[in-house]
Amino acid sequence: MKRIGIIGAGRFGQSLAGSLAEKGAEVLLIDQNRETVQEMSEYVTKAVQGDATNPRALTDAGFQDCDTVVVAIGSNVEGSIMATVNCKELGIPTVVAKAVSDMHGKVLKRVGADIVVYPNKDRATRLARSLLARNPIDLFEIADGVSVAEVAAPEFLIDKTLAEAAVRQKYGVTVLAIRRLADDPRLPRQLIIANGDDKIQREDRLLVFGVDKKIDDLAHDN
Amino acid sequence: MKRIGIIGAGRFGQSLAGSLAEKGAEVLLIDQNRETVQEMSEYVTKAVQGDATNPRALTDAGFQDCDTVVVAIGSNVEGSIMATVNCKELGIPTVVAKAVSDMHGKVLKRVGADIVVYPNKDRATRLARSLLARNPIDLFEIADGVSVAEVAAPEFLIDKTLAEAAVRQKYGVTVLAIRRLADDPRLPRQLIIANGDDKIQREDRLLVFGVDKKIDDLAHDN
Ligand SMILES: Nc1ncnc2c1ncn2[C@@H]1O[C@H](COP(=O)(O)OP(=O)(O)OP(=O)(O)O)[C@@H](O)[C@H]1O
Ligand SMILES: Nc1ncnc2c1ncn2[C@@H]1O[C@H](COP(=O)(O)OP(=O)(O)OP(=O)(O)O)[C@@H](O)[C@H]1O
Repeated sequence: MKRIGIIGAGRFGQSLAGSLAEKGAEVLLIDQNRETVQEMSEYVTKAVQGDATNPRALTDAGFQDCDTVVVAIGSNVEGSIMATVNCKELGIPTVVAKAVSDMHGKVLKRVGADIVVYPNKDRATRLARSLLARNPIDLFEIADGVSVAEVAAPEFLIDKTLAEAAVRQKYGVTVLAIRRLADDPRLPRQLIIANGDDKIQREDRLLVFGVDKKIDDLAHDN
Repeated sequence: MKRIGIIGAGRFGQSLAGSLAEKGAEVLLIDQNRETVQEMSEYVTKAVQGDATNPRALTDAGFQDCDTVVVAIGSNVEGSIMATVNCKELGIPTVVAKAVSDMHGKVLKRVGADIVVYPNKDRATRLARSLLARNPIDLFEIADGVSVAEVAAPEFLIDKTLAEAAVRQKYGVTVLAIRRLADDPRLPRQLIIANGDDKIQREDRLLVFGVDKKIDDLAHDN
């Protein structure tokens, strides 16, 4: 059972604590704000009030026993950097830190953060791509110019099986799954992992993987 | 050429404006803060100071001519809701709004936001999953229990071609690409879109798609 430490319970820290706790992890949380700590104490294993820039506050709370610590302090950039240094000095194997700007991220890396995450920038970049794409409904960039995208099933594929459609040969993208409307319109779409003999239906959306230009061509050939 | 309107240039709005402008879109920006507007004016097509809760400020700035508007106001929840209403009343076809909590998101949907994004929560949920996964280095959840993940190439696959390895038949996951170390260690890994005759090397990381349990099994069989 993994023990994850979280420093800072702002929106990011709270969502993270909640997700981890829901999945059964042991979560240790520290925050300067008493009310936040009280609110969070019913969701996590242990919530403690304290200042993470003080190494003693971290050891009193037991952070040295965590496998991973996430420094989820945002606008208090100095605090985020000092908390990261404290965690590495405590010998914590993996320290993840949230950054609110590229500069902040560079500094965190230099002081020892193993992983830096940029929640606002990541979501904004992904949104920019899906707003500009001609048809894809949503786009996850996997690496430069390569994505997983959800596109409306093109006209010429309707009633063909995936094998007959030969999407990969013709378009150079791999169909991963089909998102099909549920019989009950109040339910979300069902996800059907792609199989050669799945037949594509009108209104289906296809989850595809490939180079962006090829995804665009497929979406465009409607 | 798409014209995208952005309301609010906090971290999310600024990253979004930058990404869109970089990709050649026409970006119109409004923010209450004069300095922010001045800073952003060199990155976007037009940056205007104004209060988005006042419909007149939006029409003076030309927002009614946007295909899509993104309401990127966060902690000023009331402002975010009012700006969203104003956009829908201006007849803007697609309004995307950022939410800072589930409650905020529900209200935005009710007042007409076509798409609601949760930058902190999305990134936190994704991080929670990758922190708890046994081996995957990173995990993108595509839908409930189905993901794209990056895993270390298991021992038994080394020196086999992808076709010989028959990963899909044996493990039920699809290999999408190989991330291979670059010759120059200062460069990031190269991304090789998967092909039957690619031979897997030691230190390769595989980008795979499938049901979480099957991804875990593959990562575990090391
Ligand atoms: N030195 C510190 N020690 C402990 N907790 C801290 C410290 N500095 C800030 N915090 C806490 O971290 C939390 C998040 O910090 P802050 O609000 O500065 O970041 P944010 O980026 O605005 O947060 P978010 O966007 O995740 O809501 C707050 O609850 C705050 O009390
Ligand atoms: N009514 C309004 N009209 C125009 N701009 C506004 C209005 N209300 C807030 N803003 C601007 O929106 C921007 C972002 O808002 P705010 O700081 O409240 O959200 P945030 O979630 O903390 O931002 P982020 O996390 O994206 O940095 C600020 O630059 C602010 O000046």
